Amino acid sequence: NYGVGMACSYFEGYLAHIIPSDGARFVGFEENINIYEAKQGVIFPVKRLFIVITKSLYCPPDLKHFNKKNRKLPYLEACQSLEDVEKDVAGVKNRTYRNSAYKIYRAGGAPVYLAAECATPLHTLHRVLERKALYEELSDVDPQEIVSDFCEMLRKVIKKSPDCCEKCELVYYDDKDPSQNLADVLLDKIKEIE
Amino acid sequence: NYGVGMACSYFEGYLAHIIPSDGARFVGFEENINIYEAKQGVIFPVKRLFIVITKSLYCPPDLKHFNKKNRKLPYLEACQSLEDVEKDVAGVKNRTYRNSAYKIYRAGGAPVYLAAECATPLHTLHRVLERKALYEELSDVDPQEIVSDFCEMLRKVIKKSPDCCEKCELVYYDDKDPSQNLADVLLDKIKEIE
Ligand SMILES: Nc1nc(=O)c2ncn([C@@H]3O[C@@H]4COP(=O)(O)O[C@H]5[C@@H](O)[C@H](n6cnc7c(N)ncnc76)O[C@@H]5COP(=O)(O)O[C@@H]3[C@@H]4O)c2[nH]1
Repeated sequence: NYGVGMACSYFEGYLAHIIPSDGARFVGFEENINIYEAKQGVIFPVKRLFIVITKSLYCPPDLKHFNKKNRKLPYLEACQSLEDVEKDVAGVKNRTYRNSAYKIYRAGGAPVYLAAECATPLHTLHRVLERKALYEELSDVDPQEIVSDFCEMLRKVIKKSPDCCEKCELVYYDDKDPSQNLADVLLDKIKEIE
Repeated sequence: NYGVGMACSYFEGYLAHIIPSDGARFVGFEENINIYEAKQGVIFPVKRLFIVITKSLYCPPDLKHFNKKNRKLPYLEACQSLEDVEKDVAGVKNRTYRNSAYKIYRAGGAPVYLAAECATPLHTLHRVLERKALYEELSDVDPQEIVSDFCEMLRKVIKKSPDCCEKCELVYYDDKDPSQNLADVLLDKIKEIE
C-alpha cells in the first residue's frame, strides 16, 4: 500500500544513504555532525536527524515558517548546511544529499543546534493530493491512513537497522494547533534524549 | 497501489521540480540544456530527459555499465553534469537536483550528447526487494506488476502536463538481453524524435 511503499523508499532511497558510513567517501551522519561542530565551533546536544512529521502534511520550505509571532518563545533559524553526501546513483553522477542544520534561540539560554527537516515523502504526498485533476487515481485516498502506515513502517524499519537505529528521531508536530510551537517540541525531544 | 504511488511521487517530487521553469531561480530543463550547449560548445540533438527503465530494475551508478565489451558498438560516457537546480524543500535548505549529461561515441559519426538517467524509484524498489528481511511487508509483491503500473501512470501524468509533456522520454531497455545495447536504443530513440 501507498504508506508502506513510501516508508520503504524513504528509508532505502535516502536514510540508508545519508546515515551510515559507506566505508569509502562518506564518514556517516554522526561523524558529519562532529566535523560541523569542529568547523563552526558549535555543539549539537543530540547528533541525530530530527524528522518532522506534520499533522496537515504541509511542509514549508524553511522550518522557520512554524515560528510563532511571539519572539519570547523559542524559535528556529536555519544555519549553514552539513557537508554534502555525493554518490553516483542510478545513472546520476554525483547525486547530492544535503541536510540542514538549524539553531533554536531561546530566552535565558544559549542557542541549541540540531539537524532537522520535514519528512519529504509527506510533502510530496501533500502536493499530489492538492492536484486532484492530475492525479485522479489517488483522489479517494485517506491521507491520515497513509501517514499512519508510513510512520508505523518507518519506525519498524529504523528499529531493525542497527546502523540507523539510534540516529534518527521521528517528531510529531500538530501544525494546526496554535498552542504547539515546533521549536519547543524539538527542545523537549532533545531534553528527553540527552 | 505501490506502482501508481511511485509514479505520482516521482512526477510531483522530482520531474515537476526539474523540468518546468519556476519563474524565478530555475530557467527550466530545456533552457538548462541550451546553457550547457553554449558553455561546453556541444549540441544536444534532442533536449529532453531520457528516463531509462530497465527490465531487471537494476540501475548501475553510471550508465557506462551497460556498454558492451565490443567497442566497435556505440557506447556511453558521462560528461560534465547540467547546472544544479537548488531550492528549499520541506525544511531542507538548498536541496540540490542534478542531471547528468552523457555522450554516445559511435564509429563513423560525431559523438551524440543527451541528458539521461535511470528511473530512480525503480532503483530504490530494486534495493528494497533485495533486503527481504528488512522489508518483510513487501516480500510477496510482483515487481513486474509494480513497474507496469508505474510506467502506465507516469506516462498518463506526463501526457496531462503541458510543461513536461514533450520534455521527457521513457526508454525501455532489456538489460538481460545480450543483443540489446543501451547506447543503440538511445540513438534510435533520438533518431525517432529528431
Ligand atoms: N534522479 C533523482 N534525483 C533527485 O535528486 C531526486 N529527488 C527525488 N527523486 C525521486 O523522486 C521521487 C520523489 O521524491 P521525494 O523527495 O518525494 O522522495 C524522496 C525523499 O523523501 C527522500 N530523498 C531522496 N533524496 C533526498 C534528498 N536529497 N533530500 C531529502 N530527501 C531525499 O527519499 C525519497 C525517495 O528518493 P528516491 O528513491 O531517490 O527517488 C525519488 C522519488 O522516487 C529524485 N531522483
